[in-house]
Amino acid sequence: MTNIIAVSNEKGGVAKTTTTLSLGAALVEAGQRVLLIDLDAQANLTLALGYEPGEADTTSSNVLIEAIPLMNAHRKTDIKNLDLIPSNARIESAEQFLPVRTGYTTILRRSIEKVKPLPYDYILLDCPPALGAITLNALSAADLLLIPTQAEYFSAYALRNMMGLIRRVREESNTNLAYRILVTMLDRRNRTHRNIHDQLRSTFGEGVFNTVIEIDTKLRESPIAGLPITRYKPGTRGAVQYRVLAQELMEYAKET
Amino acid sequence: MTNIIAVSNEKGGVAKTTTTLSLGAALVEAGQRVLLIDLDAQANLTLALGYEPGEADTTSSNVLIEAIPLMNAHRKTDIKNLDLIPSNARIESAEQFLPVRTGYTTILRRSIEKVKPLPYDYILLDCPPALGAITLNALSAADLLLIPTQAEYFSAYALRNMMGLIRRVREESNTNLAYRILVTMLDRRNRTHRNIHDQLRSTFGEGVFNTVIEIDTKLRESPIAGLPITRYKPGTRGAVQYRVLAQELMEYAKET
Ligand SMILES: Nc1ncnc2c1ncn2[C@@H]1O[C@H](COP(=O)(O)OP(=O)(O)OP(=O)(O)O)[C@@H](O)[C@H]1O
Ligand SMILES: Nc1ncnc2c1ncn2[C@@H]1O[C@H](COP(=O)(O)OP(=O)(O)OP(=O)(O)O)[C@@H](O)[C@H]1O
Ligand SMILES: [Mg+2]
Ligand SMILES: [Mg+2]
Repeated sequence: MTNIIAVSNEKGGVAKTTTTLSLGAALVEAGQRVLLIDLDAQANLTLALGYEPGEADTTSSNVLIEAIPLMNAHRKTDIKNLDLIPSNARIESAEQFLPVRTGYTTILRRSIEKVKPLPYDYILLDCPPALGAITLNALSAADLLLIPTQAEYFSAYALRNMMGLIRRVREESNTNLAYRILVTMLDRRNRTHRNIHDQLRSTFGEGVFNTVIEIDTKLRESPIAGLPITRYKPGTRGAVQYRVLAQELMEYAKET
Repeated sequence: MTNIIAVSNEKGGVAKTTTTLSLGAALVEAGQRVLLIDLDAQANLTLALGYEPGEADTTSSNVLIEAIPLMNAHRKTDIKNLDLIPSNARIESAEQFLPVRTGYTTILRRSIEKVKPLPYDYILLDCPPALGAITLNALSAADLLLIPTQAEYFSAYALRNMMGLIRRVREESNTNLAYRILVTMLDRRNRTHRNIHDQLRSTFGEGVFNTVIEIDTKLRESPIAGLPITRYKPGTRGAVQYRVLAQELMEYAKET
């Protein structure tokens, strides 16, 4: 049974890519087989693994727009059991071309379902900062929506639109879509961060992961080295916290 | 002569909205008449001025999609000489509907040109974190593209795509489009920030504003109060730095 997790938030800069990469690497360390799919035109996930996005010939946009088989676009990374489907700027055109097709929101899900057997325990989907056709494909394919959220006003406000979208996706294409909020980039010394963090927990209760990811500048450095944090600085706070998140997620996956 | 400034960066969370609002408010303090146009489906600029995005009846999406006259969508804010054209989630559909029309990239420019005389010294355009149809409209309408950039790897990398887009817009619809990079959210104590800041200045030289905006938590608080930083905490570092930026921009506008 493969767990498919969409990492999405319309708000920009909340650590979607950092979470997809770090969590994926931590799951691999815990013995899981993981596929990361970069669905963002910025291709930051592809870049953070040391690839030059412009050079990738088969990418996630080929899977979405030209329906090439999913596994034709995957590549092995330097990390055993961590595979990647890269992205490049061409996927931006999916926002324009996909919505005219009937059933366009389930293109990704159907391409994943065609792979039998699926050689992964987890598939993580890094989404762009928008709630368009690409993100809809991710939410329709996902078992769980992981919503990285900064403890700041604009980011907390973005949850309102996201809850509306979850309801719509559950009605139209994915009845069992669950969600969990992950508080990211937290500075415990900051009063605004503390206040909004408290508000998120009281508003969403169980809907917020217990694990919190705090500010750690090593997470800014690791993409420069083309390595996930678990390889770049294995003992740093960010690496430890993403490992704790991986444990919490595996517990969650067992229970559901 | 009205100066039209697009505030854009594909990278999310680099202070596009914070810059549009703070710079706009600082220009008004310096005696300028300013119109802010919210072009983002998140409507954070609308929210930060104390409006509820869902309640706005005529918005920027009416201007772009239904070609209603620009001034039908504007409203006065509590701050004299600072007007707003609000946004809401409906503008997201512009990414799908606009590109099928010929000349779709100049819809915004043409709607601004129809207003005679234009009662503003500056128009600031807050863009979504994407390089799609909405951002193309903003770049085609602008005299200057202001690119808020964090001194971090993904944000610096995003400049590569942006430079390509500037070349394309200059060839297709706006020969004189100029750009300036604004370094935002800088933490001078952080080594990665210092290194990447130095690299940006040596790579782009004159293309980077002298003014730098440093990290200031009061900038996180002011949207909660529905006020720009110049009204919320007039003496704080963020307010001072955005006033210095306003001066530098007015100097630039005089010379060009
Ligand atoms: N816990 C952390 N501590 C410090 N910096 C962080 C942390 N998490 C992420 N960052 C940095 O913050 C910036 C934003 O993170 P990231 O790019 O992963 O967010 P995103 O949500 O994927 O952005 P986008 O909306 O552009 O896709 C990056 O420069 C990243 O290196
Ligand atoms: N100089 C600063 N110091 C501290 N916090 C800041 C600063 N500038 C912006 N912020 C905060 O950082 C977050 C990101 O800023 P903002 O939302 O303006 O970026 P954006 O580029 O408009 O994001 P998006 O890509 O989602 O539109 C916000 O929570 C904002 O309050
Ligand atoms: Mg990202
Ligand atoms: Mg914004």
